[in-house]
Amino acid sequence: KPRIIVVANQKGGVGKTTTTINLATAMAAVGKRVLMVDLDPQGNASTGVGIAPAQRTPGSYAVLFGDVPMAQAIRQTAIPGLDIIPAASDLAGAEIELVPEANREYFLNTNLRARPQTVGEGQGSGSPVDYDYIIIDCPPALGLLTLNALVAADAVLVPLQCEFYALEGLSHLLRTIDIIKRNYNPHLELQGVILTMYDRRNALSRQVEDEVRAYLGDKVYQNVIPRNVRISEAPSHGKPVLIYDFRSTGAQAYILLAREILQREAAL
Amino acid sequence: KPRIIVVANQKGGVGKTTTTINLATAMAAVGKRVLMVDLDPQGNASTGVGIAPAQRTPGSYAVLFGDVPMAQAIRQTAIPGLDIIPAASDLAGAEIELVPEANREYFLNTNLRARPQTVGEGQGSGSPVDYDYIIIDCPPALGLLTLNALVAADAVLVPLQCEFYALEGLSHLLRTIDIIKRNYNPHLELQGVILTMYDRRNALSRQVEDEVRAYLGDKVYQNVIPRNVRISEAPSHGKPVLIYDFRSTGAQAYILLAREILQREAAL
Ligand SMILES: Nc1ncnc2c1ncn2[C@@H]1O[C@H](COP(=O)(O)OP(=O)(O)OP(=O)(O)O)[C@@H](O)[C@H]1O
Ligand SMILES: Nc1ncnc2c1ncn2[C@@H]1O[C@H](COP(=O)(O)OP(=O)(O)OP(=O)(O)O)[C@@H](O)[C@H]1O
Ligand SMILES: [Mg+2]
Ligand SMILES: [Mg+2]
Repeated sequence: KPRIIVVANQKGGVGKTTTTINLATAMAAVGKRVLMVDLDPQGNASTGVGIAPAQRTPGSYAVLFGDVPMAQAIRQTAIPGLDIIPAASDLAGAEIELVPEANREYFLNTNLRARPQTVGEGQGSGSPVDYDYIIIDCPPALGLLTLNALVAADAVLVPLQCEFYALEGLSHLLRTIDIIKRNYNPHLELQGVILTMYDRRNALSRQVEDEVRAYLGDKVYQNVIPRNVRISEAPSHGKPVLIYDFRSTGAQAYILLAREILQREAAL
Repeated sequence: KPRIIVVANQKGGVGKTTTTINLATAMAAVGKRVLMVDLDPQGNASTGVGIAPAQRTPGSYAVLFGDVPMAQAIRQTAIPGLDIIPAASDLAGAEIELVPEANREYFLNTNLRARPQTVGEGQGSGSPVDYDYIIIDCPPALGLLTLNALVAADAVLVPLQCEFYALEGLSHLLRTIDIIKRNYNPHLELQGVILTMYDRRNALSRQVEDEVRAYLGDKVYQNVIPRNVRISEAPSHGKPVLIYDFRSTGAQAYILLAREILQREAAL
């Protein structure tokens, strides 16, 4: 306990944040105790669950460098069972600060694995929390923040936009995961690839799907996430699409995906 | 000579590479001598103009560190008047390598401003080239690669996807441009904001447009780029959409945008 799942892809705009938020929400909805970690200086995951910018420090930067007990960086969200360690603008300087440090790849692993004694006074319930899952949202790069997440991870989820540039970057990402597994974190496993922004009417989407399933087989989830405008509307309301519009095709797709992921988790 | 335009936005997947390639192509089509620089380790701009992965070194990494005369890193593309300095996987290590260097923000400025004596033997024409424009594609981050580009730049173009997260990141980007202008590069100007992946049927697109025009006025170009599937098909053919499907709404939008940008350039 807890199991750490990292959502990563160096290609930008492929649905990392959207997948992190909606997967975490769906898992919380079925009774799992979930902690999200926003490791992207953009802070989109923090915005997507309604954390006001002024409420974001201490956050993931402080946890990464062990500045505060983890519990002080945890915020409750409006979603029952889902907490978050938010990202603030201090995180933008983290990569440069990590470069000269010894064991710079292990900072997050060391601090995230330390049991959060209590959820901070002002933040939450005040009693020790045993999370079932920690889900980490990464920035669009393979820099020291994403490397720290991969070193701390049990499993990696890769959202893959059904576009050519995204497909091209996939083999580079899989090689990087391999390198981390061999040199830093032998437990690291590719949990699966999620096809996102899928458009059935568009030949490119089908081509990318065919190619990825041929290349990776059942590492690619059966459930794909369609392009759905309700998904892109939800962040401006500070809510996951699962809450913003439960009946939308986007929300329903994330529910089916979460069920498939939890079935695979149960089989481990 | 030459004028250096940087295409930047830390938000991922907003159309930086697509804008760089199609703007550069449109400018070359009206007779400007253009050099693209791919400063993203993903190498999408290099792919988008058909540079094979094996043909990418020496590339932008070598130019950044002054390892080779710039001319040796320049490749001709299939588009008349358009050359590129491609990105290879060596660029992925550049940011970490720059951190301990003095004047780390000025590496690109120093090497890019040195006149390329000749386009390398094996690469191109062999005679000195006076480029009118150098257009730099940046990675989705505000790290040392993007900072090097902004320090070297005369002007910055900001592609803005018509989505909430992209809008949220805009003020942070504009603040960063201001900081670079004040501390490193007094010539730096925001050339303009380009609305990308615009969908007229979608209220979110119109809301983002209204908000950005209210906030930035005529810094936002009149011509917006619609979401158009032909744009996302072009990269798999190694061609800009202007060449892949000249009559498409995407290609026509980039032609109108290029005309608007060149009109503003002429007025400077
Ligand atoms: N299935 C979908 N349908 C429609 N829009 C989507 C979908 N998934 C994500 N989006 C929208 O597309 C944009 C990119 O998604 P998101 O921000 O989650 O990607 P990301 O990989 O986290 O981006 P970054 O690389 O910047 O971190 C967002 O504006 C989001 O609201
Ligand atoms: N107007 C458009 N209509 C449809 N698809 C588009 C449009 N512009 C870009 N795309 C596609 O959307 C994806 C993202 O665009 P692009 O790669 O140019 O963005 P980027 O900002 O360079 O991404 P990154 O942050 O990863 O560098 C690409 O697959 C591209 O082909
Ligand atoms: Mg994100
Ligand atoms: Mg790009």
